[in-house]
Amino acid sequence: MTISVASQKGGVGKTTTSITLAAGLGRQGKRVLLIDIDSQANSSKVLLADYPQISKDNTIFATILERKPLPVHPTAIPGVDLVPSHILLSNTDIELTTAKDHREARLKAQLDPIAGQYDHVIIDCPPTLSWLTINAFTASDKVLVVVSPGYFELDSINQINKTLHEVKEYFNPSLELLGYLFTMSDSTINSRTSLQILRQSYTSQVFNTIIPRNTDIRDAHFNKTDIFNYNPHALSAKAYQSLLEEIRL
Amino acid sequence: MTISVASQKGGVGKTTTSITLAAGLGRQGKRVLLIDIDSQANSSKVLLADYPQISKDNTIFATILERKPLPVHPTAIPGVDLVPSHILLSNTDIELTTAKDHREARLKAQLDPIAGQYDHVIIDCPPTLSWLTINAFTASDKVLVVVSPGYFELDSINQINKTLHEVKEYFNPSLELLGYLFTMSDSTINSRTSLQILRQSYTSQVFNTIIPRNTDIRDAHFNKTDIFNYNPHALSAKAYQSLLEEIRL
Ligand SMILES: Nc1ncnc2c1ncn2[C@@H]1O[C@H](COP(=O)(O)OP(=O)(O)OP(=O)(O)O)[C@@H](O)[C@H]1O
Ligand SMILES: Nc1ncnc2c1ncn2[C@@H]1O[C@H](COP(=O)(O)OP(=O)(O)OP(=O)(O)O)[C@@H](O)[C@H]1O
Ligand SMILES: [Mg+2]
Ligand SMILES: [Mg+2]
Repeated sequence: MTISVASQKGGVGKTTTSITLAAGLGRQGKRVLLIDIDSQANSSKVLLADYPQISKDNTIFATILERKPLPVHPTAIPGVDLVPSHILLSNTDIELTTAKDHREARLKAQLDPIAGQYDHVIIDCPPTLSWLTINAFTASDKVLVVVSPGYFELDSINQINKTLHEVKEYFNPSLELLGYLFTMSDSTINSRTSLQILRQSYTSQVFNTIIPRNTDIRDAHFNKTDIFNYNPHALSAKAYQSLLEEIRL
Repeated sequence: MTISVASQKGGVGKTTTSITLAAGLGRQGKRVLLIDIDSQANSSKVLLADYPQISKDNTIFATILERKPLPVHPTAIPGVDLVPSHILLSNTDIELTTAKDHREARLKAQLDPIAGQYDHVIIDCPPTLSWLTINAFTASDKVLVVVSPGYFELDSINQINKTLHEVKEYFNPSLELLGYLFTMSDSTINSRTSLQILRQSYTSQVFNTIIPRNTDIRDAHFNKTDIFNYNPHALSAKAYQSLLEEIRL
C-alpha cells in the first residue's frame, strides 16, 4: 500500500509520522520505501548519513523534473529504503507549469514499476498543496492526514479534504482517506478541546491511537535516528506502535 | 519599517509572531498594516470576523495575480489594518511563472504607494521559499526569522539565509536580517541545546528575548484574538512585549 502523509499546516508531525511508520514497519520485517517529496528534505537528512554528498540527480529531483527513474538509497533501518529530496524541488511548481505531459503523474510513472518490490510505500509531503502534493496523492492508495492541537491545525483539514477529492476526481479515482492522526497531544484544555472537535467532526475517520507530545521524538531527530532506535520505551514509540497495529499494515 | 516574518519550516510561530507584533504595536498607538501572504490565511481568520464572506478580489490575490491595489481591511485591534490572504494564492507560483513583468515586485508595487500611511508593515509568510516569500522579501526592509527548538528547525536557517541573500542581490539591495527569534522554548534539554546551538552559530543576531511555550497563545487563537487581548499577563504576552522593546520599533 502507498500512503501519503500530508497536511498544508506546517509543523504538525508529517515527517515524524513518515519516519516512524517506515521504521516501525521495517522492524516488523516488512520492505518499505520512504519517499521524501518535501524540499526541506527533513526525512532525508535523518535517514541518510551521507545526504550532504548526494547530488540532485540522485534525488527525487531527477524523477519530478527530468522524468528519470526513482533514485533509491538504502538506510540504516532494516528493510527501509529512501528516495531523498532536494532543495531545488522547491522550483517544481514553476518547472511543471509548462510541462506537456501529465505533470500530476510524474511520481506515479516511476513508482509503479518498482512498487511491487515493497510491502509499503510512504510519502512525506511538504506543508503546501502544490504539484508535489498532487503528485504524491496521484501515486497513492491512501492519505494519512496529521493534525496537532490548535485552531489553525483543525482549520487546515477542510482544504486538504478538498485537494484529496480533486485528485480523486481528476487523477486517481481509487484514492481514499486512511484517517486523521492526532499528534502532539498534551494535558492542556486546548488539546482536549481540539481532539473533541476533531472526533465530533470526523468521528469514525479519526484514529483511536493518539500520539502524545514527547520530547524523545525531538531528541531522536537530533541523533538522526527514529524513535524506536532512540528509545523504544518512549511514550511516543509505544503510541506509534499501537497506530501500526490499528492500521494493520 | 516593513518586516517579513519568515521560515521555510512549518509550525515555528510565524503567524503567531506576526499577529502579536502587529497587536502590540497597535496598542502602543502605532499605525500598523499586517499583510497575510500565506494561502492558509491563518492571520486573516483570526483578525477578520467576516473573513469567510470576503471574495478573492478583496484579498491579496488581486494584488499578486491581477496587479491591483492592496485591499486593506480594518481589524478589531486599535491601529491595526489587515490585507487578507486567499487559498487561491497557492496557485501563485504557477501563475507568476509566465508573467512578463517583474513578478518579484508585485507586492512592492502596490505597497510603496500606501506604506507611508503606516508606522510599520508586517508580512506573515508561508512555510515555503516560493514567489510569495520572494515578493514579501522584495517589499521589505527587514526579515525576522522564527526558530523553535529542534533539529529540523535549526537546519532550516541555512536555506532562509540563502533566499535572503539572493533577494538582496537581485531585487532589494537594502534588505537586512532583523534577527532570529527563538519561540516555543520549554524546559527540555532539547530546547536548551537548540538555543545554545542557535546562539553559538549566530551570536549577535539572536534576539535576547525568548518566547516560552505557553498554551495561552493557542487559546487566544481559538478565541480569534491576540494574546494581549486574551491574557495580557500570560508569560508569552510579557515575552512579546519585551521583544517589542528590544526591537525598538
Ligand atoms: N509527538 C511529538 N512530540 C514532540 N515533538 C514532536 C512530536 N512529533 C513531532 N515533533 C517535533 O515537532 C517538530 C515538527 O514535527 P515535523 O517536522 O515532523 O512536522 P512536519 O509536519 O513534518 O513539519 P513541516 O510542515 O515543516 O514539514 C519537529 O521538531 C519534531 O521533532
Ligand atoms: N509560544 C507558543 N506557545 C505555545 N503555542 C504556540 C506558541 N506560538 C505558536 N503556538 C501555536 O503553535 C502552532 C504553530 O504556530 P503558528 O501557526 O504561528 O506557526 P507558523 O510558523 O505560522 O505555521 P505555518 O508554517 O503553518 O504557517 C499554532 O497552533 C500556534 O497557536
Ligand atoms: Mg516535514
Ligand atoms: Mg503561519
